Amino acid sequence: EIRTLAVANQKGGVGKTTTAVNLAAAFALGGQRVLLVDADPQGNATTSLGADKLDVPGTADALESPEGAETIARATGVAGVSLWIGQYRLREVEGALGRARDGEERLSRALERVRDRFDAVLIDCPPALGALTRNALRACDGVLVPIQAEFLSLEGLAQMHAAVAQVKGAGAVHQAILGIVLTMVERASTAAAEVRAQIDEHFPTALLGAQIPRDPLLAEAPSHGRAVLDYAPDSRGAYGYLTLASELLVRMQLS
Amino acid sequence: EIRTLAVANQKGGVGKTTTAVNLAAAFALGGQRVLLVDADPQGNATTSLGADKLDVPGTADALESPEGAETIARATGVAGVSLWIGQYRLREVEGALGRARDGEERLSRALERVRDRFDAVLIDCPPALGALTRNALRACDGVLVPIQAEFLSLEGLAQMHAAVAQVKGAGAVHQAILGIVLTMVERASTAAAEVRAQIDEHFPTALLGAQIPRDPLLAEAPSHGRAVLDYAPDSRGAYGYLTLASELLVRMQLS
Ligand SMILES: Nc1ncnc2c1ncn2[C@@H]1O[C@H](COP(=O)(O)OP(=O)(O)OP(=O)(O)O)[C@@H](O)[C@H]1O
Ligand SMILES: Nc1ncnc2c1ncn2[C@@H]1O[C@H](COP(=O)(O)OP(=O)(O)OP(=O)(O)O)[C@@H](O)[C@H]1O
Ligand SMILES: [Mg+2]
Ligand SMILES: [Mg+2]
Repeated sequence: EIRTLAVANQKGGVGKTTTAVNLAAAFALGGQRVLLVDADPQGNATTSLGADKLDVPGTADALESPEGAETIARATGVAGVSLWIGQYRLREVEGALGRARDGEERLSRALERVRDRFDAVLIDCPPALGALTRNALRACDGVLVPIQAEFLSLEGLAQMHAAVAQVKGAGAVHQAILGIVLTMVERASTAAAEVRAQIDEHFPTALLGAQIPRDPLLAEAPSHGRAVLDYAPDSRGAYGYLTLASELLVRMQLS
Repeated sequence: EIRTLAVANQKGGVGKTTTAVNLAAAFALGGQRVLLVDADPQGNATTSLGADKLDVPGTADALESPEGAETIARATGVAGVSLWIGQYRLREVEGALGRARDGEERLSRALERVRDRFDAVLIDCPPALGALTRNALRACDGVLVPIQAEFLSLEGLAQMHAAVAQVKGAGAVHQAILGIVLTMVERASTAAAEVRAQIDEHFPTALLGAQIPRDPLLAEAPSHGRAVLDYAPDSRGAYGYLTLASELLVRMQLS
């Protein structure tokens, strides 16, 4: 049964953080105990939930000393969602991971220590395929790839496929990619249908039915430190993430 | 006189590639001989101009052996714009740069070799603050920071400031940042005015008057391998980049 999801795509600005944060809230609404791991030095997931970054332990500490991971989770303003905060110094830690022998297994080892306390773990990844994202790919049971319905986003899918193959093994890629979700879909545009057709060609079973519409309330919610389900529960963005959560839960149980 | 611009922001998807490609075309339209350096392993600037990536030298080669940089530039479909292609293997090269003693000076040394052949150099950076972006910050005369009028984009500006200070020196940051340009501005939204006010507080002289509207033709042009000035010369996106180019040329001459 899939419990740890890496939300990853090296293409920037495709909605990784927005998806990780709002999916965490949607899973928690359904009664799951959720851990959100902010593995991006930008720390956008941390800010999106209004959490403090200064002088508190976070993901960088878990990667440096996995055996101390039990004490890192912090409560957030969303009931049922705990957080490992994303510190700026993850940038330095990433350099050290690249040089360490066991550098890509640290996150798996850290999450092992807390697995019994949570029903689902979501890892927000930076827009790169370095040691932080590779740690997340190794630690996860499945990868969720947010993608925009635009040409430059599509181009990156082949690189994402190669990175998953490298970490999970070439034969396991289709199983490792739990789903691809279209984000920021403009109501009037035909691009989404064209991009769907292209994705179906290369990843026949991965494309999720749920898609997230472009909704300015999704971009506003982080400035209030709240998930969209709290900030604007009747919005199109909130409905998009609730639908995505239920589709993923079915896929996660089936695996 | 400023001639080399790094188009940089570690926040993903803010329009770095779209800006680098279309600004290069706009400068060339004005008669400048332009070199576009694709320093991103994603290689989106390379694809946006329809250039071939397989088995040809590119930016990775210039970083590995700066003394051979003269032979790397390739012509593109845009008259007056030459390109150093962005190869997937820039990812490995970035690791090696991080370990080399002179790792952050390689791009400066490579560009020194070709400086007399071009009037302007634009460097498209990946969404990160690693060795590739640091090479671009060191090699450039000025930094152009594209930013979306959204909260999460704003948050990254402080990290960008810190990175520029580290590479250019704390006292030189305001001079090093040639300009901040708002991209993907939605016509009806008030967010742009709010974000402008916030940027003016921290970077009083940096915000450019020109801003780039959200225009689907900008997202389509790369799938045809053409700059928007060729693909849709009468579009709002094309007008935005022509206006940006003339404002930057004035700033570049004044420095
Ligand atoms: N469905 C949506 N509708 C409107 N705005 C959105 C939507 N999803 C994300 N955004 C906004 O678009 C921007 C990019 O999204 P986000 O930061 O989540 O992407 P990301 O992939 O995490 O970026 P990065 O690559 O920098 O980590 C943010 O300002 C966010 O608020
Ligand atoms: N003004 C605009 N209007 C509409 N779409 C745009 C505009 N600028 C960029 N885009 C589209 O938005 C997406 C992100 O832009 P782009 O890839 O240039 O950003 P980037 O900062 O280079 O991303 P990365 O961080 O991955 O390098 C692309 O699909 C691009 O085509
Ligand atoms: Mg993010
Ligand atoms: Mg880019």
